[in-house]
Amino acid sequence: FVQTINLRKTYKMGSNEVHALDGLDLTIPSGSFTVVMGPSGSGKSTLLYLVGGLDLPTSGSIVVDDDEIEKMDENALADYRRNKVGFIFQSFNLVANMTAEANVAFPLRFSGIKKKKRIERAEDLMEKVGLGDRIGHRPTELSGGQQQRVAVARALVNDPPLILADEPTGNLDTASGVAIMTMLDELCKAGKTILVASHDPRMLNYATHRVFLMDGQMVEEKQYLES
Amino acid sequence: FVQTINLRKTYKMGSNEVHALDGLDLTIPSGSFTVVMGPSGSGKSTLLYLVGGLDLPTSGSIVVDDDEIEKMDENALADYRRNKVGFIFQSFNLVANMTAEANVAFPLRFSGIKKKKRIERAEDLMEKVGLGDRIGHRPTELSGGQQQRVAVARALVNDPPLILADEPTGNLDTASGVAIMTMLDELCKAGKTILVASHDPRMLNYATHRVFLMDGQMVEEKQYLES
Ligand SMILES: Nc1ncnc2c1ncn2[C@@H]1O[C@H](COP(=O)(O)OP(=O)(O)OP(=O)(O)O)[C@@H](O)[C@H]1O
Ligand SMILES: Nc1ncnc2c1ncn2[C@@H]1O[C@H](COP(=O)(O)OP(=O)(O)OP(=O)(O)O)[C@@H](O)[C@H]1O
Ligand SMILES: [Mg+2]
Ligand SMILES: [Mg+2]
Repeated sequence: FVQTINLRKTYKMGSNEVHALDGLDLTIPSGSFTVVMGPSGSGKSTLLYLVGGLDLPTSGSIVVDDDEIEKMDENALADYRRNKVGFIFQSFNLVANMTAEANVAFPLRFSGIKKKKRIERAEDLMEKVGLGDRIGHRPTELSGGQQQRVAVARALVNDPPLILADEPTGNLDTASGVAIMTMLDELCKAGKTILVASHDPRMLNYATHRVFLMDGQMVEEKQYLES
Repeated sequence: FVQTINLRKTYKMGSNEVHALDGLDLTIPSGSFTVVMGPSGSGKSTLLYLVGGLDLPTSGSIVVDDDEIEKMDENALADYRRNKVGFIFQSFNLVANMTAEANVAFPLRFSGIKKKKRIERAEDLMEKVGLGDRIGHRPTELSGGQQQRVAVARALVNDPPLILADEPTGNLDTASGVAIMTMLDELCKAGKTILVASHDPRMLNYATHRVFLMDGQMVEEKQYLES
């Protein structure tokens, strides 16, 4: 389903270069629950941004089904992001002046679904993440973990085949975290492909595949555990 | 050091009322490492905002040393926030158009310390949180966990007697998380009072006191564990 070939992302800082991804060859099988772990700054979010079509690599390719993402034009990329991917951001990226419900319904606006149905679907997902009683709250009127759960619901509303989750449980207590992991697990069993970047070791309980990153490169689990 | 007396914070949402804090009687001893745990939405951040003088209660009092925070005028409150408290925000709240180093040095601007010394102190703290090589990066040029560590460094630069940490390890891998907890522990042993809101059970290893919140009220550990 997803394959990266010698994937590189380099940032220039004055005369310095930061190799956020440093030649990554990675295969994420269709229908897998792939967990990416690694130290803070090792390149997890960068990998997810590239796979999600939110940024372009410095070099190398990203193949999703039969499409080479890095070769797409802006329209094809926007289409890919909108229809193929559900992205849960590490810092949520909710729209401040819309209610939680409107935030969740937002990705459906080009779907052709009638407004009444869009609201129903959004409310349904908010219920599933335990926020049925917070529908009318704006992001600043929600706790950190509640904002995180709104971000999760929003990523799922379009029923995308590929879900990219960047630290989806970082602000959640044990019970709320397990609820989210269970949700992702059920989506995987229903045929979706899940790629999660996480520091939460409990996420490995649901993983069908594991990837370990250090300094923008893939390493063996042994190497990662010894670090 | 810190005591709350029948502390309440209520938000009005149309005809609804959200009781974020619902009558809290809490004592945080001077020099303690107090950890506040509880489900997402239980009131942890709200408690920290009130103790940190970032918001006023609906009713009840907050006594810090001999001052009743809720009775202070704007100037006294600003003074309290600037000199008495180091706050690590759950969503970091870094200034986007300043470098990491400038963000860390910012609380020192009214301290009377010369610029060269302010920069030295900021660089020193960035080193301590493992970001010596990220000094010139702006927040958007940092990973989520790196931003979190900048927020930690900034809260400590003024050497405040009371440190309020809201989920300080939520975006960190095991090693980085332990480094932060160890730092807070050393500050506690040096005489500071630490109040941490955290979902990370490892934080309890450092706690001298534990507080469990559910629905804005204090509960017994047993009640919290059964939830
Ligand atoms: N401005 C606001 N208006 C209305 N409700 C609010 C507002 N701010 C917070 N709340 C509500 O108050 C409750 C407590 O929020 P708080 O941020 O203190 O929770 P928390 O324990 O820090 O949660 P988390 O673990 O998710 O960070 C939540 O249920 C939240 O929805
Ligand atoms: N715009 C940028 N300019 C320069 N360097 C950047 C930029 N964005 C990210 N970096 C650097 O690239 C590296 C990888 O960042 P990334 O966000 O992918 O890490 P991460 O594994 O997600 O970390 P975390 O666990 O802390 O979220 C980091 O060292 C970071 O400082
Ligand atoms: Mg990240
Ligand atoms: Mg909170």
